[in-house]
Amino acid sequence: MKVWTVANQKGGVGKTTTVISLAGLLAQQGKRVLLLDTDPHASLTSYLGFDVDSVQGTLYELYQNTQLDDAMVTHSIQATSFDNLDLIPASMALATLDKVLGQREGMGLILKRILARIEHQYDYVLIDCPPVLGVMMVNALAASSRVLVPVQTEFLAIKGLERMVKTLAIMQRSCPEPLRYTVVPTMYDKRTRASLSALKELQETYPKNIWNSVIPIDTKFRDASLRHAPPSYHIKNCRGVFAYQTLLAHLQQMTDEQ
Amino acid sequence: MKVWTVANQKGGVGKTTTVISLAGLLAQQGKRVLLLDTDPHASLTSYLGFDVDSVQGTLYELYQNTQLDDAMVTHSIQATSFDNLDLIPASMALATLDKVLGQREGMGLILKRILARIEHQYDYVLIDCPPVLGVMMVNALAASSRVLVPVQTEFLAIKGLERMVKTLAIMQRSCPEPLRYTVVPTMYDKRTRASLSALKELQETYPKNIWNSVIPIDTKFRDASLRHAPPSYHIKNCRGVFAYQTLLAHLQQMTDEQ
Ligand SMILES: Nc1ncnc2c1ncn2[C@@H]1O[C@H](COP(=O)(O)OP(=O)(O)OP(=O)(O)O)[C@@H](O)[C@H]1O
Ligand SMILES: Nc1ncnc2c1ncn2[C@@H]1O[C@H](COP(=O)(O)OP(=O)(O)OP(=O)(O)O)[C@@H](O)[C@H]1O
Ligand SMILES: [Mg+2]
Ligand SMILES: [Mg+2]
Repeated sequence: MKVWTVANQKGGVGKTTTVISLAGLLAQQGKRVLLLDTDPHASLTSYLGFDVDSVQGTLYELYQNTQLDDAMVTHSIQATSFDNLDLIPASMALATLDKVLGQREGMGLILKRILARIEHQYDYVLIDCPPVLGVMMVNALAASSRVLVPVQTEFLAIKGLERMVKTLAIMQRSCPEPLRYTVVPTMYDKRTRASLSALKELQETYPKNIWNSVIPIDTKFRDASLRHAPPSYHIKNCRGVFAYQTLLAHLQQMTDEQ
Repeated sequence: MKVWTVANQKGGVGKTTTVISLAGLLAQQGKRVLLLDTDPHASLTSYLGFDVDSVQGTLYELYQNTQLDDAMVTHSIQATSFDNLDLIPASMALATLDKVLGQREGMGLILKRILARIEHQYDYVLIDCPPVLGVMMVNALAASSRVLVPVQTEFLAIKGLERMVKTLAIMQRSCPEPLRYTVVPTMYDKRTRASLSALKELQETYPKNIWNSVIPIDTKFRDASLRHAPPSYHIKNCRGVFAYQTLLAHLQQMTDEQ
């Protein structure tokens, strides 16, 4: 089972869009995919059509139980209207975990322990993160085999990436396995100079960790969230979806190498 | 002196772009404008060409002094390369204020007290906020005469606005004057159905507090941050700048009425 976390401390860079796009493509390949929404804003949960205020069996409830068992974890997994695609939903209550759990011993490994119980039920787990460094992001990073960092190709976003890479280096110190990360340039607009020069700077600064292509700006992604379906399920000839297919091929080829 | 705060707990919605666009237009009208960057990510500070790691006299330093005097406040005000436009810069250290100040009595009014000292030196103060509800946002809201809330015209952003409006209602309870807010629809894309239906929903939900027009999607805003100048200073015939001019006229006409 591969666990991919999509994270960046900067908001609005395309984290949720990256998770739902890759998950849809993996499910269409026949892979069994579990989505995890760790963002109290619950964008992924509402994107998939769940009512955030009334959804049962959320990730928050799993964190309340000190004694985990298989039945509890299975209870939190909700089926979506798409084959091969399940979700453990988020709720607003997740925002309180930082205060409650922050100092407790071993709180960084709860998610890793949850996922170990379903190791054989899924091929991929994709985790969507909130745009802040807190308990949920730490849990997600500790549980993942690879971190995808979407970065807008613009000048202001590059400073934010420095912060995220520093966070990964700090996490690395307390994780036994290597924490591999891939920078994914998003919202690339070939018409503006800003996109081009930002991309060049990213490629020069992170030569070994950046994907060799880009996700272009594509307004069809907006419509996708209204239809409550992954973009590849209903948008034909969409350059954004083609780009995510290329990204997925790159990641699957990389991961199989190891 | 009018104090306008631009805030939304959702990231990447155009807060910094709104601050710099309106500030540029006001300075070109000959108004004396002070910008305040309260975001530890310091986007506004780096947008204006300051080096975030070495800038002197930041807002953080002002918060360190329990005894404020006029000299200290003036020392923190930096001139920019544009007439009528000054800045009190941000730094990463602002992120530590939540832990340090969080529980202290009266910590919500520090910014209001700072601004009272420069009441006669500026016509407008524009405050850029980080995308989180913390000490800095509370300070900014308590010090402002009007709050501008940029909201992307898309489905996922509407839930985020509900949260922001609830925050304003809570703040209202501890502020003597009325806290007026204006919802500003941004990144409107007339080609996608998602933008249209989101805008309709916003207009139905916030009829008395929404601006009657939109800021369109305009990729020239990306280039503007590379030139380290407000968009209206160098971009000709830009529909984004025209839209901010219309917004400014709407706000100035409103504010004068009161
Ligand atoms: N390649 C793209 N081109 C155009 N729009 C995009 C693209 N990717 C994402 N978007 C749009 O940008 C907005 C933000 O995307 P998204 O919600 O995925 O970001 P996020 O990083 O998850 O945000 P948050 O930090 O709030 O969780 C959405 O309206 C989405 O439709
Ligand atoms: N109307 C618009 N059309 C197209 N792009 C825009 C528009 N407004 C802002 N942008 C771009 O969107 C990105 C995010 O904008 P901005 O930094 O102003 O948002 P923010 O809300 O301040 O983000 P943060 O929450 O990280 O502080 C920037 O690349 C900016 O250039
Ligand atoms: Mg998201
Ligand atoms: Mg900003």
